[in-house]
Amino acid sequence: FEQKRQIDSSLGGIKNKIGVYSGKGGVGKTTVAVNLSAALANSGHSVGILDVDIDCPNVVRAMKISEQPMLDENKKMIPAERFGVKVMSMAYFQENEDEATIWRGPMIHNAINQMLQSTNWGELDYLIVDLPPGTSDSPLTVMQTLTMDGFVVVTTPQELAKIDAKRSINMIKKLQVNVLGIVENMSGGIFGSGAGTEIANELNLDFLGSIKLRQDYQDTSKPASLLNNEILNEYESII
Amino acid sequence: FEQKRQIDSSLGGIKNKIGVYSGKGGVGKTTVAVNLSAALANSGHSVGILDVDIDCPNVVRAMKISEQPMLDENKKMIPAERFGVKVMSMAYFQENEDEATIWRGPMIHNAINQMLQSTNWGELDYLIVDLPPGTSDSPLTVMQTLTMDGFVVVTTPQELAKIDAKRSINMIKKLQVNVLGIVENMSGGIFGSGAGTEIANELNLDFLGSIKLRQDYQDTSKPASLLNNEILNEYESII
Ligand SMILES: Nc1ncnc2c1ncn2[C@@H]1O[C@H](COP(=O)(O)OP(=O)(O)O)[C@@H](O)[C@H]1O
Ligand SMILES: Nc1ncnc2c1ncn2[C@@H]1O[C@H](COP(=O)(O)OP(=O)(O)O)[C@@H](O)[C@H]1O
Repeated sequence: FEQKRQIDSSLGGIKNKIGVYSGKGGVGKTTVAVNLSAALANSGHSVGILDVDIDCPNVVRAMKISEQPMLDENKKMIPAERFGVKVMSMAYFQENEDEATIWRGPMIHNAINQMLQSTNWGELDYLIVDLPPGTSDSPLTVMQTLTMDGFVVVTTPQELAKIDAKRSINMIKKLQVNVLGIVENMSGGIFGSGAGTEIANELNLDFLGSIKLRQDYQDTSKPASLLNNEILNEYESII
Repeated sequence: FEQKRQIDSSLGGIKNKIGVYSGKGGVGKTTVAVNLSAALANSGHSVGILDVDIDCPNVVRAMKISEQPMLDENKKMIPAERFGVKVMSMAYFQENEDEATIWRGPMIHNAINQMLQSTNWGELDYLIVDLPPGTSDSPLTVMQTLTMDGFVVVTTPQELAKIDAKRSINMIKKLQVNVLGIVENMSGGIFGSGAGTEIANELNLDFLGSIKLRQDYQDTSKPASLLNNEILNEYESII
């Protein structure tokens, strides 16, 4: 219980906690989380992003952060800031960048709790949380450890991705979590389009919008929404 | 030990066991496993495919199999056959298609062992195993339960996918497994190309070949290599 109290106190100054989740990796979940955060910061909100994708903690790289977090007078970590967004990640807990850490169930729980207790976010309008994909231990542990206000589910247009998204939404519904809606990424191009609205209709959820498949994402110097106004508009209409 | 003996006897008639693995989901690992199997069967080999991707067991769908496996006189499961390939999957152990099963560490181990012990493959030249992606419990359990002859690692051309592939290869090298080489999928299009050869050079591994990003994959009636000869050639050159 002491742990829960400490976590609640370090998250106390945050108005909205929104999780970004997908039933399958590689659909652009991290890309969507990073660009949503950048777009929110760009329109004047105070925003943080928390990367708990244990297997592939890519937020730090996508946000071009290379320094380790500083400590405040209570020995709490102060998240680094980039593009107006505060950033905290499980990547800081991995020994070196080229080595994957092998996470087993109980270790995940402890590592996430430790990170939550020891981060000083201050006051935030939004905390965007990049969740691990899939339906194994990791996303479940995170959902049960962090009380989120809602989840955005990302899918791509392909047939297989649609089926995986449906399966995973049925799973998280069982955990009584609030699904805010569906975002279709990599839309209108070689992968087609339409799976996002189909899932939204079938599962009686909101369709939040689609994000086009574009070459712009090859430029990894900044989040794409800060490189191209058309992309920024796509993310603003989701918000 | 009794379990290990039973598994070895049911896998005894298989000459080559090849795992298809990726550090990240959504790179086309299942697509590569299915098309490699179809291409091997197409050139006259006896082939089976085993889907142990617990979170998203999509092989059965990609191979258009709807019937449950039959049982032989020793109550062992006889894999269904399609396009000349025998197919066995964790999907048969899930209650219903729209529900994701929540797998926890020890359950994974038992389910995989049970499936291995109770499948009658007969004589096979190749068994292609579609592994769970990432670096958590599932892929490790599978690698340690099944003794494979070698692994093919799939990546996509993007910068982030390259870093994830490198991390996961460093992990599986620690398990002393034999990495046969790298396949770059979704190559030469909106995602660019070149990550596959870079990783192969950096980690001193073979580059097995690249598979182009194509619209053909939207037609899910058959594995794409059986729909288009150019695609078949790409897979044959990997073999
Ligand atoms: N709309 C898009 N158009 C083109 N490339 C994209 C798009 N969204 C994501 N990507 C690229 O796809 C790759 C995978 O995205 P990522 O966010 O890491 O996926 P996930 O977090 O779901 O594994 C990244 O290299 C990213 O740049
Ligand atoms: N070379 C390719 N070109 C176009 N689409 C592809 C290609 N390879 C895979 N896909 C599509 O991408 C999606 C994800 O592939 P999948 O094999 O399920 O990935 P993974 O098993 O790595 O999660 C599928 O819908 C598949 O049809």
